[in-house]
Amino acid sequence: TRILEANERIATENRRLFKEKGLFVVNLMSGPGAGKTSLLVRTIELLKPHLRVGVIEGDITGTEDAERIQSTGVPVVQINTGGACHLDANMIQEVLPELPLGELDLLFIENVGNLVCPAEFNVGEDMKVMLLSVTEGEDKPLKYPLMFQQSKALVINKIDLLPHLDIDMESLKERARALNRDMEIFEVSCKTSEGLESWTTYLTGLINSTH
Amino acid sequence: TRILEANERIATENRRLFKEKGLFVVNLMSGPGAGKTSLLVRTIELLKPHLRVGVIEGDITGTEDAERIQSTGVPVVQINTGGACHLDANMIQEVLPELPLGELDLLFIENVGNLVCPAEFNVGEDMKVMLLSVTEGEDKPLKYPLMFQQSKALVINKIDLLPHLDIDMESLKERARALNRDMEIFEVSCKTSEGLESWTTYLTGLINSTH
Ligand SMILES: Nc1nc2c(ncn2[C@@H]2O[C@H](COP(=O)(O)OP(=O)(O)OP(=O)(O)O)[C@@H](O)[C@H]2O)c(=O)[nH]1
Ligand SMILES: Nc1nc2c(ncn2[C@@H]2O[C@H](COP(=O)(O)OP(=O)(O)OP(=O)(O)O)[C@@H](O)[C@H]2O)c(=O)[nH]1
Ligand SMILES: [Mg+2]
Ligand SMILES: [Mg+2]
Repeated sequence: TRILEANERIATENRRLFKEKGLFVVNLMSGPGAGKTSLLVRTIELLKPHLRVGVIEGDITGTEDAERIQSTGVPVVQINTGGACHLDANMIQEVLPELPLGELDLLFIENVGNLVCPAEFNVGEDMKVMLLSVTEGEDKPLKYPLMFQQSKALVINKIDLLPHLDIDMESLKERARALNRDMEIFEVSCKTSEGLESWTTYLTGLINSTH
Repeated sequence: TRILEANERIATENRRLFKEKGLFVVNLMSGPGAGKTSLLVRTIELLKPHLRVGVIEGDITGTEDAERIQSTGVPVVQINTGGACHLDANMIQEVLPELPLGELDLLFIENVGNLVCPAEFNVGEDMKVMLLSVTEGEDKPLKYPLMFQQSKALVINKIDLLPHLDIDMESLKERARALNRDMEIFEVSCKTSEGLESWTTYLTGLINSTH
């Protein structure tokens, strides 16, 4: 459609700028409350000694998430979409002047909490990463396939709750792999820190191989 | 916008038909995996002896949810939106001929799992009800206000997990009430059945008062 074509043009402009600045950009997506901000706070704690990180927060309204990121000390900008259920390349382009792009190695874009539309809009990122909470159930790849197909990595969060749930983790992972054979899958808990080490090692490896 | 105006016209047509048939219609919304289908299965078990229930299932793709409802024995129709992140009045109107509307008392419409756009589209329902899982966090009313404002009732689900979470239930409820003073709030677990009795009593009361 015309909307997606216009979006692609701006995404390409964003990408050119990111490449000029030597910046690696991750578009982080999930349904509401799966743990995107929690993962970012924990990831920043582990990466901060080695990499210069920045964040763009995307929400319908409010600054709660940006405030949580601010307390980690890294540069952060909050976008309020005013109703749109996803971020697009134009919204990202508009706030780029507010970030010290040349002084960053890694930029996270936390998308609006929605398991559907964010996967349709490129914003200029190097890769899409999605988060799924174990509390959402093993049928999500079957019912919301696009985001699983578009993501380079799937982070399964809140594994500390597994003892209290009936989820079938094997079928969740099989269904995700059926949609996207090469997807990396991490099992983590932002509460207990389990699995965060291999996630941040994966990220550092990607950044080092592109620089 | 023109889309919402066209939608309102069809919603009004749907509503006229529902009134003619003496049908009470609930539009059930939540983010993905909050427990809409689980709530419907448990609610049907409790209501089936007293009321004739039917269900319209809305999903991007797949028939998983309709199959779960089918096993309860009530009439159910599955809508696949093919990408749209919400149901609209036209999608509902198209499947109405497939349901024995004159033989039902209560029709549930399970919307697509999305905490944003479904709240913008009336489909002809008597009321919107939203579900929120305790695992999503107490900040959701601040960040996704529209659905809280539009819903007549809020069902907080998965309270069996509360002992393992750090959520502030009081501030969740205060924030929801700040957006919608008259909203009924239920705390339930579809796993342990806690709180389901008062939810189904509330529904029965509403249906009896409109007939
Ligand atoms: N038990 C448990 N809870 C978690 C974990 N990670 C996050 N949470 C909780 O999940 C809720 C939502 O976390 P957020 O980080 O705000 O989720 P989000 O995806 O950023 O949410 P939105 O931006 O509003 O869509 C909060 O109550 C967190 O405390 C985890 O690993 N284990
Ligand atoms: N612990 C616990 N798990 C629940 C409860 N209700 C539902 N679940 C689990 O939550 C997951 C999602 O439940 P569903 O009923 O499929 O949720 P849904 O909102 O219909 O999901 P979509 O239609 O895909 O958006 C499943 O793994 C359920 O077993 C509950 O009260 N407690
Ligand atoms: Mg967040
Ligand atoms: Mg469902």
